[in-house]
Amino acid sequence: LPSRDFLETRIEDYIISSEKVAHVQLGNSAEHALLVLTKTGYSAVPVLDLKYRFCGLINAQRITESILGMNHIEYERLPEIRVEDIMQTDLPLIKINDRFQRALDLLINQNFLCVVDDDGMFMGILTRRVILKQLKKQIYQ
Amino acid sequence: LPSRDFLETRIEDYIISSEKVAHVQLGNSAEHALLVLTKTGYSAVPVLDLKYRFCGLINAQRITESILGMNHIEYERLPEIRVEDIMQTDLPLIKINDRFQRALDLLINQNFLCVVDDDGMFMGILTRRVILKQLKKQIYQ
Ligand SMILES: Nc1ncnc2c1ncn2[C@@H]1O[C@@H]2COP(=O)(O)O[C@H]3[C@@H](O)[C@H](n4cnc5c(N)ncnc54)O[C@@H]3COP(=O)(O)O[C@H]2[C@H]1O
Ligand SMILES: Nc1ncnc2c1ncn2[C@@H]1O[C@@H]2COP(=O)(O)O[C@H]3[C@@H](O)[C@H](n4cnc5c(N)ncnc54)O[C@@H]3COP(=O)(O)O[C@H]2[C@H]1O
Repeated sequence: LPSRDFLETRIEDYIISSEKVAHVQLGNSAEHALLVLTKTGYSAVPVLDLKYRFCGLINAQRITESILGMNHIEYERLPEIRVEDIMQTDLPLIKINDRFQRALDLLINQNFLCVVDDDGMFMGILTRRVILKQLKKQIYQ
Repeated sequence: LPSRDFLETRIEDYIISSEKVAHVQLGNSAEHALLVLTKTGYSAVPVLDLKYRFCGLINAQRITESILGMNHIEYERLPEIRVEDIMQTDLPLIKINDRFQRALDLLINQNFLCVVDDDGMFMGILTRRVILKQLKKQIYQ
């Protein structure tokens, strides 16, 4: 049964590490980001800089919202909008040595959490799927 | 601590009822669906028929995928594509008298579950957020 000990578990073993995480880079266009989201099938992905530091999150909603003109959706502008102009940046981040307790609190309001080190380097993500699997496992033990 | 009794809880009190759920209707265009997704900010919403029966799910990925041409994204085709042509239909559904155990199992792989009655009428949704809040509450009790 998920006990409070379970909440003390380190998140480290449960993160999807950065090389497995689909992402876009600072400087990429909104059109490129839309293609990445469409081809990977993820509803949101991280935006990283050239040094692989975490910068923000991009999703299709922010892309479409940026081109909603008065009378029509201005698709022709997608190549000229950069992800840094429209990404979400006010996000809670977690560290590799954080515990499940903090992750659970934050995953109530987020689909996934980005994990960074002390220099802001992107380490990976912790998803709701992973935490739900662990919670289920705890109940059945 | 979430016990197996907790898993026997009925989902009924936890669903977001249908009148609060953003959705689109059979016959709507992909363009209309994209506007609904963009304005509500949800990454996926249900598709209902005129009798409010559940038909499928639509998201931005399926919309964009449907217009990925050889050389460019064919936005001009959006008004002529209908949601029924592109929605996801192979989905697990839950009933109003189902228990948390079933919901937890399914929410490991889905962001949310659509709740229907025996006639397929859409009753509402059960989200990962709601189940995570309940699991957290159980741990702290
Ligand atoms: N290719 C696939 N294969 C199998 N199942 C899939 C899948 N794509 C999505 N799902 C399922 O759908 C859920 C929602 O995905 P979504 O893309 O909205 O939201 C995702 C996405 O925005 C992000 N994410 C997950 N894995 C990622 C990755 N490898 N790269 C980039 N972003 C990822 O984290 C969110 C939550 O993911 P989570 O796993 O909790 O929950 C996922 C997972 O249960
Ligand atoms: N307007 C808002 N205000 C506050 N928080 C918000 C929000 N929009 C999204 N969120 C947060 O982001 C999570 C992911 O939302 P998403 O739109 O990808 O995925 C959503 C969406 O596809 C669907 N959904 C939730 N509420 C809905 C509603 N009222 N109408 C239609 N679809 C809904 O269920 C999925 C999971 O929702 P869940 O609540 O577990 O998880 C939500 C919630 O924690």
